[in-house]
Amino acid sequence: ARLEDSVKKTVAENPVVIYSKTWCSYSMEVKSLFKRIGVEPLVIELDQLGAQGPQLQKVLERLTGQFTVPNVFIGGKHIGGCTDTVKLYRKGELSTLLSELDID
Amino acid sequence: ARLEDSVKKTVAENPVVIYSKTWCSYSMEVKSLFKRIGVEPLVIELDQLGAQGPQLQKVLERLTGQFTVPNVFIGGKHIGGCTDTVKLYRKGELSTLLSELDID
Ligand SMILES: N[C@@H](CCC(=O)N[C@@H](CS)C(=O)NCC(=O)O)C(=O)O
Ligand SMILES: N[C@@H](CCC(=O)N[C@@H](CS)C(=O)NCC(=O)O)C(=O)O
Ligand code: FES
Repeated sequence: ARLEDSVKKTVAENPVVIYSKTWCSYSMEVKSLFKRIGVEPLVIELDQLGAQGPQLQKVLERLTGQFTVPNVFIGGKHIGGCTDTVKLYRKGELSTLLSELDID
Repeated sequence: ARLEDSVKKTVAENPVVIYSKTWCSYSMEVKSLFKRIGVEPLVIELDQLGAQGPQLQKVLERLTGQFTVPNVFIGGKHIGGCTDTVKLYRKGELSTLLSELDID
């Protein structure tokens, strides 16, 4: 519950949040996508948190139904993974979501 | 040296070999690419080999200069990772390599 609250707080207080793993190419792709469009996400590297990493990953699954990384939130809303985010980008919907947040 | 010899033997005796990790999307992509073109690779899942997984990964780095997965061999030749393999496929060169092996 503590960890769950901390996730809710994190995604509420940060416009773009990516739960990631440093050595994962899908995580790299989504991080560099946001960089390309000039947005700086808050990145949480689950493989760098010791025992808390796997715990966080389970909490995220409980909160979003998604166990995999990358796990992307925009404006507190769960977006999905790499494929989902790239799809939104290609449809032009990513910039719409971001513009609603006053960060681009 | 024993592990190195076993890798050399494996890639010499099997037309297509993929060193992979089960939960890695890039590994999944390259496995399904070969499946789509009707080729059945020998897949070695490094995350399912206990302590030998990381050892094999280091041996592969010594042999190929590549530490990352997926690590793809065709006809005993080191091809590269997911991006390299997809590139070859798009250039039409993958089927050329495979046809030289009498397996497509
Ligand atoms: N279609 C999803 C695939 C997500 C996925 O399979 N992620 C893998 C890593 S690439 C994963 O989280 N595997 C389990 C793990 O690393 O704990 C996406 O685009 O994000
Ligand atoms: N461009 C390379 C990327 C390879 C890569 O970064 N692989 C990651 C997993 S997606 C890796 O091996 N990370 C270190 C590890 O898993 O031990 C490819 O297309 O294969
Ligand atoms: S771990 Fe390979 S793409 Fe995520």
